[in-house]
Amino acid sequence: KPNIVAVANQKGGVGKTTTAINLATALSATGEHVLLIDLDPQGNASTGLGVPREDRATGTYALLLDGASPKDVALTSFVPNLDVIAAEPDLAGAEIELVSTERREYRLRDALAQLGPDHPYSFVIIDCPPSLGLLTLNGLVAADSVLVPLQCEFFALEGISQLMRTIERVKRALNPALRLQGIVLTMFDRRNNLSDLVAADARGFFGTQVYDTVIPRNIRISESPSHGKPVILYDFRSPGAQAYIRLAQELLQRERPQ
Amino acid sequence: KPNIVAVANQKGGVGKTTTAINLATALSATGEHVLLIDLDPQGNASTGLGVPREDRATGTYALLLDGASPKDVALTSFVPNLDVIAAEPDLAGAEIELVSTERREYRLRDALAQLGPDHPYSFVIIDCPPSLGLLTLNGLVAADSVLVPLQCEFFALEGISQLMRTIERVKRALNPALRLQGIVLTMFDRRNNLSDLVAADARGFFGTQVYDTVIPRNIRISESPSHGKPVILYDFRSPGAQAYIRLAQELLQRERPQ
Ligand SMILES: Nc1ncnc2c1ncn2[C@@H]1O[C@H](COP(=O)(O)OP(=O)(O)OP(=O)(O)O)[C@@H](O)[C@H]1O
Ligand SMILES: Nc1ncnc2c1ncn2[C@@H]1O[C@H](COP(=O)(O)OP(=O)(O)OP(=O)(O)O)[C@@H](O)[C@H]1O
Ligand SMILES: [Mg+2]
Ligand SMILES: [Mg+2]
Repeated sequence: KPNIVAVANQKGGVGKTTTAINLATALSATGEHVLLIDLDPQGNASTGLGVPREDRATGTYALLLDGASPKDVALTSFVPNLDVIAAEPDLAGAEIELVSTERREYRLRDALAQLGPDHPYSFVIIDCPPSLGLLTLNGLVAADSVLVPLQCEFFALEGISQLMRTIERVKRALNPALRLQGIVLTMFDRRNNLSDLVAADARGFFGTQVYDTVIPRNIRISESPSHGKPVILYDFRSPGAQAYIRLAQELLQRERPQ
Repeated sequence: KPNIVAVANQKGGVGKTTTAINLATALSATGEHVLLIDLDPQGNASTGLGVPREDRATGTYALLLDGASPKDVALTSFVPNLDVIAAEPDLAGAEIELVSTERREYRLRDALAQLGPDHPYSFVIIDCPPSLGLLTLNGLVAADSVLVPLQCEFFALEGISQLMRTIERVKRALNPALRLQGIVLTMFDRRNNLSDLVAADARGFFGTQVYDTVIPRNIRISESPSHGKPVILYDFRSPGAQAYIRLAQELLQRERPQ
C-alpha cells in the first residue's frame, strides 16, 4: 500500500504546490515511484510539472465524481518514476457538486482504493487548494498523513491552529489513522527577523514535528514554474532545489527509520 | 449609495487582505467613511485591523445566514472613519451551508441593501477568500466592481484568466453591473526579472486596467499584521505604506474623475 501524504494549509500562497511538486520529484529521484494528485482547481501542480492544457481533459474531477480509477486518468510526467493526475477545468465546480454526493468526503479515498495490488507507487502526494472545503477534506480523508507547509509570515502562523483543529476533527469523525506528518518552514528569508520569530514560535509549539530542513526564499523556485519544471530540474544546484532534496531525505528517514 | 469594491483573486497569498486593509485605511485617511467586510474564514483582515478574537462573536456569518443587518454587526476600528465586519469562527462552515440556502449568491447583496439612506459609508471594501466558491461569489454579486491584486509571480499570472471568466459569468448571470475596477501589481521585487516579466505581460494584456501604482515587496508590510495595524499606521514612511496611499489616490481619481 502506498504512503499517501496530503500537502495542506488553508492559508494561501504558503508553498503547498511548490512543496508537492518538488518533494514528489525528489522522492522519485531516489527511485521511489510517486503519484502526484492535483486537487486544486487552479491546476498549478499540473502546470509546474509541465502537463499541457490539452492533456488535462480527464483527471481529478473524473476520479471524484465519475468513478474513474487512478489507472484510467494518471499521466506519465517527463520526470522518471513520477505520474500525475491533473486538475481538469471541471474541478472548479466540484466543491458545490460534492455537497449532495453520497460519501462526499470519501470519494478520493474510495478512488485510490481501486489502485489494486499491482500498482507501482510507494508514495502518493496530494496538492490541496487553499481552503478547508470538501476538496481538501477529500485529501485529508484519503491520506495517511498531512504535510503542512508553513510560510514564515505572521498570517500563516495565525492560521495553523485552525488547520490543526480541522485535522483533529477529520481524525475523530472520518479518518482515524490520519496523523500530522510534519511541518515544513517555507520562504525563510535570512534578512527578515520575522522568519526567525515564526520559526522559533513553530518549533516552540510543535517541537520535532517541525522539519529540520528549512526551505529558503529563492528566486529560482519562483522562476521554475514558467519553464514547466520543478526547481530540482530547472536549477539543481540552487539553494531551493537542494533544500527540497534534503526534505525528501528527511521525510524518508521519518517514514522509514533505519 | 456606497461604492462597493470586492478584493478578489482565487490564487492564494497574492496580497488580497493586505490590499483590502491598507486601501481601506488610506481611503479613510482622506476623509472617506469606509466599511471593511472580512469574507474570509481565516479572519486575516480582522486580525490585521486589530479586532480581538473575543469581539468576533457576530459578523459576516450573521450577515449571510442569520439575516443580521450591517448596523447590527459592524465594529468601530481604531482607525478613524473605518468600521469592520469581522469574520467569526462559524464562517468556516458557511460555504457548505449556503449551497442549500435560498438566494445563496445574493445573501451579502441583500444584507448590504439594508444599509438604508442614513449610513455614513462612501466605500465598502470586501476581502475575499482564496477560492471561487459561494463566499467569493457573494462578494462579486454584492459589489459594483472588483479590484484584483496580482502578485508578480508566474502561478498568479496563470490564474488570472480563470478569474476573468468567473467575473464575466457573474456579470452575465447574477450581477450585470459588475465591472473590473482594476488590477494592482503586488510584491513587486526590483531585483527579480520575473516581476518585470509579469508586469509587462499584465500591462500588455490589460492595458490601463492595470494601476500605475505598483506595490513593492516590503518587509514592513509583512511585519505590520503582528502588531495588529495596517502598514500605514505601523510605518507611514515605508515604501509599502506610501504605495498604498498612492493606490487610494489613484482609485479615487478613477472612480471620481475630476
Ligand atoms: N521558497 C520559495 N522561494 C521563492 N518563491 C517561492 C518559494 N516557494 C514558493 N514560491 C513562490 O511563491 C508563490 C506561492 O507558492 P505556491 O503557489 O507553491 O503556494 P500554494 O500554497 O500552493 O498557493 P495556493 O494557496 O494558491 O495553492 C508561487 O509563485 C511560488 O512560485
Ligand atoms: N507588498 C508586500 N511585501 C511583503 N509582504 C507582503 C506584501 N503584501 C503581502 N505581504 C505578505 O504576504 C503574505 C500574503 O499576503 P496576504 O495574506 O495579504 O495575501 P492574501 O491574498 O490575502 O492571502 P489568502 O489567499 O490566504 O487570503 C502575508 O503574510 C502578507 O503579510
Ligand atoms: Mg497551490
Ligand atoms: Mg487574505
